[in-house]
Amino acid sequence: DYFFIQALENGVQVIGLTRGSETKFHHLEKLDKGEVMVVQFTDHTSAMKIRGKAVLYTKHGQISPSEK
Amino acid sequence: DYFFIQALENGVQVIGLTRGSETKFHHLEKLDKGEVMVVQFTDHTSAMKIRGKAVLYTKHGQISPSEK
Amino acid sequence: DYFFIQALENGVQVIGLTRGSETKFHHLEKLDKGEVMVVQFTDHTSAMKIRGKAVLYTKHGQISPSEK
Amino acid sequence: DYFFIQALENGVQVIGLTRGSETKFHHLEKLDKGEVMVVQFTDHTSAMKIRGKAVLYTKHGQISPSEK
Amino acid sequence: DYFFIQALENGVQVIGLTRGSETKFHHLEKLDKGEVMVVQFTDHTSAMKIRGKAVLYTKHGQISPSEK
Amino acid sequence: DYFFIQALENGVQVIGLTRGSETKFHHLEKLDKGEVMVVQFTDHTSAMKIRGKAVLYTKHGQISPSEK
Amino acid sequence: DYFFIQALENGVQVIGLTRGSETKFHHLEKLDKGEVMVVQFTDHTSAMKIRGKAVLYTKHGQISPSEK
Amino acid sequence: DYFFIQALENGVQVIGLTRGSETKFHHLEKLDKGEVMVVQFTDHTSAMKIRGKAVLYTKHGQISPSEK
Amino acid sequence: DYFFIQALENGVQVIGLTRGSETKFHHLEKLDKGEVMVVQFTDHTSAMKIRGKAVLYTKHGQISPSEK
Amino acid sequence: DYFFIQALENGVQVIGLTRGSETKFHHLEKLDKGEVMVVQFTDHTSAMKIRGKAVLYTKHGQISPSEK
Amino acid sequence: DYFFIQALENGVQVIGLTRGSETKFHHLEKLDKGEVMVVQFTDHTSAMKIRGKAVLYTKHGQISPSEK
Ligand SMILES: N[C@@H](Cc1c[nH]c2ccccc12)C(=O)O
Ligand SMILES: N[C@@H](Cc1c[nH]c2ccccc12)C(=O)O
Ligand SMILES: N[C@@H](Cc1c[nH]c2ccccc12)C(=O)O
Ligand SMILES: N[C@@H](Cc1c[nH]c2ccccc12)C(=O)O
Ligand SMILES: N[C@@H](Cc1c[nH]c2ccccc12)C(=O)O
Ligand SMILES: N[C@@H](Cc1c[nH]c2ccccc12)C(=O)O
Ligand SMILES: N[C@@H](Cc1c[nH]c2ccccc12)C(=O)O
Ligand SMILES: N[C@@H](Cc1c[nH]c2ccccc12)C(=O)O
Ligand SMILES: N[C@@H](Cc1c[nH]c2ccccc12)C(=O)O
Ligand SMILES: N[C@@H](Cc1c[nH]c2ccccc12)C(=O)O
Ligand SMILES: N[C@@H](Cc1c[nH]c2ccccc12)C(=O)O
Repeated sequence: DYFFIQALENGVQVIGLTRGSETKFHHLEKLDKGEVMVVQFTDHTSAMKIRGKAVLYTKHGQISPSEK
Repeated sequence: DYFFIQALENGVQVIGLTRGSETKFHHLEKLDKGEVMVVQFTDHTSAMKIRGKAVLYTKHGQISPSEK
Repeated sequence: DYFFIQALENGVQVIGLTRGSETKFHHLEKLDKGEVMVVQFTDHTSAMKIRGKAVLYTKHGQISPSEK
Repeated sequence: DYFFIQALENGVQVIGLTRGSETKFHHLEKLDKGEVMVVQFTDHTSAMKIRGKAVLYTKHGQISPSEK
Repeated sequence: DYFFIQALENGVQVIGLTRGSETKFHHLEKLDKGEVMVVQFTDHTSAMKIRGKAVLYTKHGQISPSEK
Repeated sequence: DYFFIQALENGVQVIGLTRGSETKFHHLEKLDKGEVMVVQFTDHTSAMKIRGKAVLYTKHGQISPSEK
Repeated sequence: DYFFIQALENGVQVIGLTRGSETKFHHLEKLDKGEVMVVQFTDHTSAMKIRGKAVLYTKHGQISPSEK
Repeated sequence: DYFFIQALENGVQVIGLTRGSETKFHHLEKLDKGEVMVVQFTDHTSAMKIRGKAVLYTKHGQISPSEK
Repeated sequence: DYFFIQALENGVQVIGLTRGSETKFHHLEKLDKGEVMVVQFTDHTSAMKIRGKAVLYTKHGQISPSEK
Repeated sequence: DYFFIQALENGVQVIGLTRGSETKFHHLEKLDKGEVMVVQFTDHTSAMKIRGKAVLYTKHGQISPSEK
Repeated sequence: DYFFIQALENGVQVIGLTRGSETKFHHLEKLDKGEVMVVQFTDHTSAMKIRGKAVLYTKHGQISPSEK
């Protein structure tokens, strides 16, 4: 399974957190406005964080990070 | 499977509890307002706790921790 | 699979009972008002008990322990 | 899979019957009014009995033991 | 999978028939009025018989043995 | 998977036919009026016959043997 | 999976055809009026023929052989 | 999975084509009017042809070969 | 899984393309008007082409090759 | 799983891209107007491109390449 | 599983990011206006980025990168 992240501004951050006994950032991807990233969970990624103004298209519906 | 946690205030806590014969905190992730965390259950995490004002997007619908 | 427990008062108890030939308490987690716990069944936990005023979000709908 | 038992009175009994060539009680859990128990079938439990006034939340709908 | 038997009178009988080349009764469980039994098919049980006034909650709907 | 047979008269017959290169009767179960039998297909049973006035509760709906 | 054949007249024939490089009849079951047969596909049966006036209850709906 | 072929005239042909690097006829079954054949795909059959006036009951709905 | 091809004219072509590093025609089946062919994907066939006036009955709905 | 490509003009191109560490064209199939191609993903094909005026019948609905 | 990318302008970029402990670009595919690309996740690709004006046809609905 996977979901979609569409950046609504420049500099949106998609961060992968490590699977395993440790939980650290292993990757930070920057998205510019209008770009779409599609991501899976993997052997290396079991949690993620998204910072910045974006829309997430997921099986639980649409989610808008940074909506104040 | 996974679900989404959106922080509605600064300092929301997402805690991972250990899988196995022991049940202890193995990780505490802090979320600031507007950030979204996406989490799975794993070989290391079989229970979680969320503290603070947030919205959870899950297969059982939306849940609002800290709603008084 | 997993389900969600939201505490509606302080001191809600989520108890894990052992899988196997014996059935004993192996863990007791205390939840304060507003906190949400997310739990799976595991190699160690094949039954649970919830005490106190709470809402359970489950695939069979919402359940309210301690509703008198 | 699992289902939920909510006790509507004190002293509700949830009994586990043994899986295998023998069918005997291996455990009896007492529930007080308002408590919720969540149970799975396991390597040790292939049948159960519930005695007392309770509500069962199951995939076949709600069932009320002891409804006279 | 499993289904539920609620006894509507005393002395309802739930009988397990053996899996294998032979078909014999291996267990007879008596239910009193209001009691609920939850049963699975197992390595030992591939057929069952229910005698007496009861309601069965199943994936094919509700069934009422002994309805004259 | 399994289905339910409710006898509407005495002497309803539920017959198991052998799985394998041979097709013979290996068991004949008699049901009296009001009794319910629940049956699976197994390593030994790959076909069945039902004789007499009964109602079958199945995933394809209700079937009434012996309806003239 | 399985389906149901209800005979609407005497002498309905349910024929099993062999699985494998050869396709021959390996069994012919006669049904009398009102009888119901329940059949699976197996290691030995990968095709079947039904002759005579009957109703088939299947996942694709009801089918009536011999309807002129 | 399987589907049903009902012959609407005499001499309907159900042909099995070989699975593998070769594609040849390995069997031709003749159906007379009113007969129903039920067929699976197998280790030996990965394609089929139906000639003559018939109705096919399938998961994609009903299909009528030879409808001019 | 499989789908159905019904020829609406003589000489409809159903072509199997090879699975593997090469993509060549391995079989060409001719259908005459009214004939129905049922096909699977296999170890040998991972793509197909249909030429001529036909109706395809598929899980994505009905498709009409050669519709000008 | 598979999907369908119907060419709406001559010279529609269906291109298979290699699975693995390299991403190159391994096959280019030309379709003439009215022809239908049915394709799977395979050990050799993990991405595809379609050029030209066509209709794609897919589980996400209908898609029209080259629609200006 | 897979999804579809239709380019609405020339020079749309579909980028594959590496599966594993490293996250780098391993491939960049350029799409011209009207072209459709169909992509899977693979042993080599666990995340993707799309830049430029396009429509994505996915199981979560339609997504439009670069929509300002
Ligand atoms: N390293 C942790 C990451 C994680 C997944 N889900 C979590 C929930 C809470 C805290 C941490 C996590 C793990 O693999 O288990
Ligand atoms: N260590 C426990 C954590 C746990 C999971 N589900 C629970 C329910 C109740 C109490 C503890 C738990 C386990 O893996 O089983
Ligand atoms: N130790 C028991 C716990 C249990 C699970 N389901 C139950 C139902 C009734 C009583 C006990 C149980 C077991 O693993 O089987
Ligand atoms: N020991 C029995 C328990 C049981 C399960 N389902 C039953 C139905 C009827 C009677 C007994 C049972 C078994 O494992 O098979
Ligand atoms: N011993 C039989 C029990 C049985 C299951 N389904 C049946 C149907 C009819 C008669 C007997 C049975 C078996 O395991 O196969
Ligand atoms: N011995 C046969 C029984 C059978 C199953 N399905 C059938 C359909 C027709 C005739 C016989 C059968 C078999 O296992 O295959
Ligand atoms: N012996 C054939 C029987 C068969 C199954 N499906 C068919 C379709 C057509 C003709 C024969 C068959 C086989 O196992 O494959
Ligand atoms: N021998 C071919 C039969 C076949 C199946 N599907 C097809 C589609 C087209 C042509 C032939 C076929 C195979 O097993 O693959
Ligand atoms: N030989 C190719 C056939 C193929 C399947 N899907 C395709 C899509 C495009 C081009 C060729 C193909 C393969 O097995 O992979
Ligand atoms: N060779 C690549 C092809 C590919 C699949 N999905 C992609 C998405 C983007 C770019 C390339 C690809 C792979 O197997 O992984
Ligand atoms: N190399 C990373 C790529 C990745 C997948 N999902 C992600 C989410 C966030 C960041 C990176 C990723 C991995 O396979 O796990």
